[in-house]
Amino acid sequence: MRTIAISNQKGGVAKTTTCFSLGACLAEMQQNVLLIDLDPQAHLTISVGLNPETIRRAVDDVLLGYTSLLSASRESPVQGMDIVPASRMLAVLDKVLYGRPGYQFHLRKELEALGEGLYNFILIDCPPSLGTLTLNGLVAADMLIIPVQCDYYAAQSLYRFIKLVRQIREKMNPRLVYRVLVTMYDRRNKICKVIHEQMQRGLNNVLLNTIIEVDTKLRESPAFSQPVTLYAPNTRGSRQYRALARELMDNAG
Amino acid sequence: MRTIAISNQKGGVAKTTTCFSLGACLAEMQQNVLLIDLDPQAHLTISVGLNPETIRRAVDDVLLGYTSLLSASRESPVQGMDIVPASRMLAVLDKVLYGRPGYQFHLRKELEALGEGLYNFILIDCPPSLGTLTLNGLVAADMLIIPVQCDYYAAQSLYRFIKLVRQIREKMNPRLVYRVLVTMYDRRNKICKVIHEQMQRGLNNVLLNTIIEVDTKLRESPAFSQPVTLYAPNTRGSRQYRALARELMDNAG
Ligand SMILES: Nc1ncnc2c1ncn2[C@@H]1O[C@H](COP(=O)(O)OP(=O)(O)OP(=O)(O)O)[C@@H](O)[C@H]1O
Ligand SMILES: Nc1ncnc2c1ncn2[C@@H]1O[C@H](COP(=O)(O)OP(=O)(O)OP(=O)(O)O)[C@@H](O)[C@H]1O
Ligand SMILES: [Mg+2]
Ligand SMILES: [Mg+2]
Repeated sequence: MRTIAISNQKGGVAKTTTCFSLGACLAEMQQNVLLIDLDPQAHLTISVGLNPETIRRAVDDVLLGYTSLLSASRESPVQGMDIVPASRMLAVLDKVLYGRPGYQFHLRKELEALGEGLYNFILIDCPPSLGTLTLNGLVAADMLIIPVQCDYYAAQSLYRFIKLVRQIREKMNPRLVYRVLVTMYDRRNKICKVIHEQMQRGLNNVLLNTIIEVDTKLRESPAFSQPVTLYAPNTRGSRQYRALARELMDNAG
Repeated sequence: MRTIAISNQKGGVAKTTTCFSLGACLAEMQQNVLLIDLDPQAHLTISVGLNPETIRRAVDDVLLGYTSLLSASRESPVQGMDIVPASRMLAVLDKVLYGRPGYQFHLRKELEALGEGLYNFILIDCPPSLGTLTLNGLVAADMLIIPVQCDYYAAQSLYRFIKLVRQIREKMNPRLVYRVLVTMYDRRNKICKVIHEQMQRGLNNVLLNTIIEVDTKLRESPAFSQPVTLYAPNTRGSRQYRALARELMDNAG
């Protein structure tokens, strides 16, 4: 079983889109996938057609120790892909958990209790911050994918974020491997090319080979509670997320 | 003096871009403007060419009561626009401040101490979360601008965010007026049109008339430490942010 957290403090870089699309592609390749929504905005939960206002068993209950991951998980519209959704209470949890001894290890303990046999991949969507919820994701994962847009602000944040990740790895999760994924790449936009070349020079051994380009089908698909692979199976976005799934399967850590 | 917070829990919706561009347009109209960077990523600070790693007097010191807004403010590359920058320590402050009695009123008290005569507009850039820093911004402001992209996730978060803002207004800042600004509007993208029409029906009395469309010059300008009005004065982004500045001046609250 491989646990992959998808996190970046920078907002709007396609964390949720990557988690949803990659999960669907891995399920297409006969992998059993579990998505975990750690973002209080609950966009991953909304993507599969659930309503965070009315969810009864959610990841919040799991982090508080009231229920297990297995009993909080449920099916999604994609065959072979389950989800542990987020409810509206998750926003409160960020503050409630902070300061309790060992608060950052809650999710990891629950994943260990889940056992290895049920799922091949666990994908964790994180909020655009570095609080208790993201920390739980980074400590529970064995791999971190950092989606990043090729724009000036996102590039500035990336080096800083990687520094923080290294500190977390050193103190709390020595096995964590991180990779950077270029998303929303726009060939028409000359700043993309400049920033991408800078990243290739500065990060060449952690940059994933697959690049995800801009594709409006990716923007449309969540409105139909479908991943892009079901909404528009042959579009560029579907093909590129499938290539990402293959790249991750080939480098099975 | 008018204090405007720019905030949305959803990431990547052009909060920083709006704060920087709007500030520059107001300065062009002979207004004295102060920008305040409440985001630990410090993108507004970076936009004016400052380095958050080496900043000595920053907004963090102001929130802790070590220094005043006036002594932490400094000039920016734009005539008539000053900035109170963020340093790397701001990330820690989010946790340190939480729980101290009255922690959400720190910025408001400092703004009251600043007095009315120095600046016409104060613009506050917030991080993509609803923690202690954003709360300080919402309590200190008399107006809130909520930038939003016309996409499915951002629209879902908007109604939820407005509900939370109303609760904050009721409990802590009854004078707060909020307005929604459509950003990164892409005419080529049919989902934009659909979502925008939905917003016009659901929010018509709080939606600003000005719309900001997609313009790559807005994406390029921060790399040159210039607002779009200096980098590309006649581009669509400059014209539309000037229209926003006029709309706000006309409705001077
Ligand atoms: N490759 C792409 N092409 C076009 N649009 C995309 C692409 N990837 C993501 N998007 C769109 O960009 C917006 C931001 O993506 P998303 O919400 O997944 O980012 P995020 O990092 O999860 O944001 P947050 O920081 O708020 O959690 C969404 O509207 C999404 O549909
Ligand atoms: N109208 C526009 N046209 C094209 N690009 C834009 C526009 N507005 C903003 N951008 C770009 O979109 C990206 C996101 O904008 P920005 O960083 O200002 O959002 P934000 O809401 O401040 O993000 P965060 O949630 O991380 O604070 C940046 O690369 C910015 O240059
Ligand atoms: Mg997200
Ligand atoms: Mg920002």
